Amino acid sequence: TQDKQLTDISVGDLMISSEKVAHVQINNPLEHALLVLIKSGYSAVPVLDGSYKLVGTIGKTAILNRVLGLERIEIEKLSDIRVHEVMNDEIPCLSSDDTFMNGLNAVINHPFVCVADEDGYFDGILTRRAILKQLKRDIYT
Amino acid sequence: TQDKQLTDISVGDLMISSEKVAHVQINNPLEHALLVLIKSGYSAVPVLDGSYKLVGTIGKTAILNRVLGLERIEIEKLSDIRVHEVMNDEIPCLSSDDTFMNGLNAVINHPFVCVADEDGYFDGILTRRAILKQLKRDIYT
Ligand SMILES: Nc1ncnc2c1ncn2[C@@H]1O[C@@H]2COP(=O)(O)O[C@H]3[C@@H](O)[C@H](n4cnc5c(N)ncnc54)O[C@@H]3COP(=O)(O)O[C@H]2[C@H]1O
Ligand SMILES: Nc1ncnc2c1ncn2[C@@H]1O[C@@H]2COP(=O)(O)O[C@H]3[C@@H](O)[C@H](n4cnc5c(N)ncnc54)O[C@@H]3COP(=O)(O)O[C@H]2[C@H]1O
Repeated sequence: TQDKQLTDISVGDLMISSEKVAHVQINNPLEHALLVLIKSGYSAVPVLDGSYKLVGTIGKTAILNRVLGLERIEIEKLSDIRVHEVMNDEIPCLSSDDTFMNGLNAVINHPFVCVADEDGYFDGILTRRAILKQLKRDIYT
Repeated sequence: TQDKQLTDISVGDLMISSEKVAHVQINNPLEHALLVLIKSGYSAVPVLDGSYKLVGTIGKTAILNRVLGLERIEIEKLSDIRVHEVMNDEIPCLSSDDTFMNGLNAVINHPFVCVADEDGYFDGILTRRAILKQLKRDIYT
């Protein structure tokens, strides 16, 4: 993607492919999801179902909000609640043959946007960093 | 910044000014910092000292990592540890008269970058969203 014009670059050229993306499963307990988010350092990750279809995203804020009591953070509740009870299931989604401009528009309001195929199987994520790096190359050449 | 060329735009034109930025103080207990991060929804915020000088940033991952024990998350420890024990004090910093390109370069690897004056007083933050929105305007005009 070094010498390509922005108009020749697709979302698939810039995305992080699914095998390199940390994710959780829809039926995991919140405790597991929070540990994945702490160990990886990511703010949020995709949620997949048992057949590897994309169903939403989940982040640290939503998990902590769910166990925030009046007096304290009720951390022991994390093992009783499942990912699907807290995840965000209204998320934007791209396809790998979408244009660079569609990708840029999608990440303006989201740190990353998931990529899935026409049957809903998870392909990867497009991040703001990938878009910004490509834009920098485009301005300097 | 609608019709300006990128070369005419400064970091000061795009930054969120300090009074609109959630922040914590260097001597706050971690419990307070985590509540600010949960309530605001932000992944990380700037850390200021008593005289409103910028000293670092702190995020949810660093706080949770600090209380992550072998068996469980030891949430009760949050009230015994202070922000300065966990914060990241090696952060990039911009000045409000820096160029747009300097701002773009800074946010490639950071979701936001703090802006401070030559004496170190906090002026605000430059976010990836602000840079992306301006780049979109530049491509369409
Ligand atoms: N382990 C690491 N090594 C180097 N840099 C790191 C890093 N973790 C985070 N960063 C930097 O911090 C930015 C924000 O990360 P955050 O976790 O909030 O937000 C991330 C995270 O929620 C998600 N993400 C990125 N890579 C991921 C992956 N491999 N698996 C799952 N989620 C990922 O996409 C968001 C945007 O990512 P983006 O790269 O644009 O932006 C990243 C990247 O610039
Ligand atoms: N309350 C809200 N309303 C609307 N959209 C929201 C939002 N909270 C987060 N977002 C969206 O999510 C992105 C990532 O937020 P995050 O908290 O991980 O990462 C944020 C946060 O750590 C920090 N930040 C942004 N605004 C802040 C503020 N007013 N005070 C303190 N920190 C702020 O800068 C990072 C990048 O911000 P950016 O705007 O580029 O990107 C934001 C924005 O697009």
